[in-house]
Amino acid sequence: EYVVIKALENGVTIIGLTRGKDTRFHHSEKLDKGEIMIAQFTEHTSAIKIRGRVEVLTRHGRLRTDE
Amino acid sequence: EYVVIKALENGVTIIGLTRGKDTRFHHSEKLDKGEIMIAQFTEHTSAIKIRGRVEVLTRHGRLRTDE
Amino acid sequence: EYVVIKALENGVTIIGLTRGKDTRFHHSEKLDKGEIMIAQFTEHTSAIKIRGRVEVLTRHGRLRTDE
Amino acid sequence: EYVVIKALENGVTIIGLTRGKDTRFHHSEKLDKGEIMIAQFTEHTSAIKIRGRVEVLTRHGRLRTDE
Amino acid sequence: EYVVIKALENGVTIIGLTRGKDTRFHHSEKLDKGEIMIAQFTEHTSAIKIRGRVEVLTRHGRLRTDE
Amino acid sequence: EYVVIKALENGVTIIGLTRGKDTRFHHSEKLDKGEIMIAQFTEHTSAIKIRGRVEVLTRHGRLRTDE
Amino acid sequence: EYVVIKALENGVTIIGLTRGKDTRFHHSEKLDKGEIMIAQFTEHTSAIKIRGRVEVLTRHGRLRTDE
Amino acid sequence: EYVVIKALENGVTIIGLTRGKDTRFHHSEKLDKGEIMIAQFTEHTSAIKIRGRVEVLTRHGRLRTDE
Amino acid sequence: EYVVIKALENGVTIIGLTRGKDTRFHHSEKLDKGEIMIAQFTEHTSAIKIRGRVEVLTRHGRLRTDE
Amino acid sequence: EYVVIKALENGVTIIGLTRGKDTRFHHSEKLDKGEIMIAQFTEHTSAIKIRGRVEVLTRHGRLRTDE
Amino acid sequence: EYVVIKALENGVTIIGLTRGKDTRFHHSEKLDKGEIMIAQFTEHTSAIKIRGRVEVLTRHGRLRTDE
Ligand SMILES: N[C@@H](Cc1c[nH]c2ccccc12)C(=O)O
Ligand SMILES: N[C@@H](Cc1c[nH]c2ccccc12)C(=O)O
Ligand SMILES: N[C@@H](Cc1c[nH]c2ccccc12)C(=O)O
Ligand SMILES: N[C@@H](Cc1c[nH]c2ccccc12)C(=O)O
Ligand SMILES: N[C@@H](Cc1c[nH]c2ccccc12)C(=O)O
Ligand SMILES: N[C@@H](Cc1c[nH]c2ccccc12)C(=O)O
Ligand SMILES: N[C@@H](Cc1c[nH]c2ccccc12)C(=O)O
Ligand SMILES: N[C@@H](Cc1c[nH]c2ccccc12)C(=O)O
Ligand SMILES: N[C@@H](Cc1c[nH]c2ccccc12)C(=O)O
Ligand SMILES: N[C@@H](Cc1c[nH]c2ccccc12)C(=O)O
Ligand SMILES: N[C@@H](Cc1c[nH]c2ccccc12)C(=O)O
Repeated sequence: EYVVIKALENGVTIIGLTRGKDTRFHHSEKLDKGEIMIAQFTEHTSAIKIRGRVEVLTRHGRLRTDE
Repeated sequence: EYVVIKALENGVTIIGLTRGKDTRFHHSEKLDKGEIMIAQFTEHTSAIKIRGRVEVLTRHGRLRTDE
Repeated sequence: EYVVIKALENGVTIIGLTRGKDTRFHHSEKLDKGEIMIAQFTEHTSAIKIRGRVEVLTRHGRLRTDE
Repeated sequence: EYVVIKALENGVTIIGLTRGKDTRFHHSEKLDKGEIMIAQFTEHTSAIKIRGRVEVLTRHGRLRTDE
Repeated sequence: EYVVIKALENGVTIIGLTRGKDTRFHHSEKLDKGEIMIAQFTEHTSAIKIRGRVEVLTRHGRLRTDE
Repeated sequence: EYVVIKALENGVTIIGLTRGKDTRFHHSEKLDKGEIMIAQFTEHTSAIKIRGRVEVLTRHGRLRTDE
Repeated sequence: EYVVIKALENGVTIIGLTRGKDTRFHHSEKLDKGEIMIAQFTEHTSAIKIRGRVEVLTRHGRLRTDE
Repeated sequence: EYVVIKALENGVTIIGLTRGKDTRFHHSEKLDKGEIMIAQFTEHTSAIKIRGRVEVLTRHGRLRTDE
Repeated sequence: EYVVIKALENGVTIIGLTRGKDTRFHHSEKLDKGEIMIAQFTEHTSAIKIRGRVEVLTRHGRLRTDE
Repeated sequence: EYVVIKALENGVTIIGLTRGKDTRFHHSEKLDKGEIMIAQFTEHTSAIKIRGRVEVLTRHGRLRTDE
Repeated sequence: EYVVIKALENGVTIIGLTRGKDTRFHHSEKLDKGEIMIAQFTEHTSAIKIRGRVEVLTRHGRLRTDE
């Protein structure tokens, strides 16, 4: 299971939250405008948080965050 | 299985409720306007509660909470 | 397997009924207007009862209870 | 596998029938108008009987019992 | 796997036929007009016979028996 | 896996053929007009033969035998 | 996995071919006009041959043999 | 997994090719016009070759060979 | 998983490439115009190469090579 | 899981990249115009690189590289 | 599970990020204009980052990065 994230501006952050009892940030990936990240849910990542303007493709549809 | 939550205002709260006999809050994640959280159901999370104005994408469709 | 419940008024109650020979209430979650609960069926929850005005998204379609 | 039942009047009854060689009623849940029950088939419930006016959502479609 | 049966008249009968080498009736459930039965195929039920006027919802479509 | 058979006349016969090296009739169920039989394929039934005027619902579509 | 065969004339033959290294006829079922056979692929049947005018419903669509 | 082959002329040949390191013909079935063969892929058959004018129904669509 | 290949000219070649570390031709099947080959991917075949004018039906759509 | 590649010019190259910690080329297949390669992902191939003008059919849609 | 990436300019980079507690770049593949890479998620790759102008086909839809 993965999601597709396209950065619409510089400085977009894709944050992986830990799986398990505890919920904290285990990785943060910076994207510049036009860069794409395709990220799975994994043994270590059970939630993903996104900061900045993006277009996201998921199993349940597309979403844009336009400011 | 995951849901996609886009905050439509500052101070949105995504709350994870524990799986098992007991139902309590194990984590609460704050989102500011435009931030996105993509959260799975997991070994520890069998229900999710959302406070604040959001757009939610789920397997069963989209939902917005507009005040 | 989960359902999505959006409260259309204050004081909505989402009740989890126990799985097994015996059927009783094991948890009741209060929602205020605009709050959303996304709840799975689990090892402990095999039926969900909802009181109050809601919009519900399920695998079999949407339902609203408007008074 | 679950079904969604919305009561269209007071005094609706949702009855669980036992799984196994023997078929009898193991639980009966009363719903008032506007209340919703989302009930799974389980280890103990292999048939569900509904009395009263309802709207039902199932995998095979919607059904209303209007008198 | 289940089917949904809505009685269109009083005295409708839903009959469960036994699974296995032998085929006989193991249970017969009476429905009055407007009552609904949602019945699974099970370890003990591999065929269902219906007498009386009904509307049936199945995976393969709807059927009515109108006299 | 099941099929849905609605009798369009009296004296319809639903025949179960045995699974295995040998193919013979193990059960024959009589249906009168308006009666419905919903029959699975099982450990003992790998083919079903139908005599008389019926409407049949299967995974691959509907069929009527009108004389 | 099954196919649905409706005889459009008398004397239609449904032939089961053996599964395994060897391919031979293990059973032949005669159908008269209007009769229906619903036959699975099984441990003993890996091919089915049909002689005579029929309408066939399969997972990949319908077919008629009209002379 | 099966395919449906309808002969559009006499003398159509359905050939089963062996599964494994070696690829050779293990069976050839003759069809006359209007006859239908429904053949699975099996432990012994991993390819099927067809000679003569046919209509074929497969998971990926229909095909006719008209000369 | 299989593909359907219809030869649009004489001398079409269907080549099976070996599964494993090494990739070489293990079988080549000649098709004349109008002949059809339906070939699976197998323990020994993880790629298929086609030379000559064909129509191919696959899970992802149809393709023709017209010169 | 496979993809379908049709060469639109001579000298097209289909390259298999190794599965595992290390990513290198393990096989390169040359296609001439009109030739088709249908290639699976396998124990040894977890990425495929294509050079030259092609039409590609994949589970997620078609793609052409026209220069 | 794979994604399809078509380079729309020279110097496109497809980066594989490691699966596991640690997230770092394990491989970077250069694509020139018109080249296509079809890459799976694997035991070693749980996220893919793309730099440069591309068209991407995924299970959740297409995306282009046009600058
Ligand atoms: N090492 C991480 C890589 C990763 C996958 N999805 C992510 C989402 C966000 C951040 C990192 C990731 C993991 O396997 O889980
Ligand atoms: N550590 C949490 C992370 C999480 C997943 N989904 C959530 C929803 C709400 C809050 C936290 C979460 C877990 O694995 O369950
Ligand atoms: N602890 C509960 C949480 C829960 C899930 N779904 C629910 C529905 C209603 C009330 C509580 C719940 C459980 O795992 O079952
Ligand atoms: N304890 C019951 C709860 C239940 C599920 N579905 C039902 C339908 C009707 C009545 C009760 C139920 C069970 O697990 O089976
Ligand atoms: N005890 C029965 C209940 C039942 C399920 N489906 C039915 C259909 C008809 C009659 C009874 C039933 C069983 O588990 O099989
Ligand atoms: N005892 C039979 C009941 C049955 C199921 N499907 C049928 C079709 C025809 C006749 C009988 C049946 C069995 O389990 O197989
Ligand atoms: N005894 C046969 C019955 C059968 C199933 N499908 C068939 C098709 C043709 C002829 C016979 C059959 C078997 O189990 O295989
Ligand atoms: N005995 C053969 C029967 C068969 C199935 N599919 C076929 C296709 C062609 C020829 C024969 C067959 C087998 O089990 O494989
Ligand atoms: N013996 C081969 C037959 C085969 C299947 N698919 C093919 C494609 C091309 C050539 C041969 C084949 C095998 O089992 O793999
Ligand atoms: N021997 C290779 C054959 C192959 C399959 N898919 C490919 C794609 C490109 C190159 C070679 C291949 C393997 O099994 O993996
Ligand atoms: N050796 C790598 C090949 C690979 C697959 N997908 C990728 C995506 C990006 C970079 C490399 C790859 C692996 O098996 O994981």
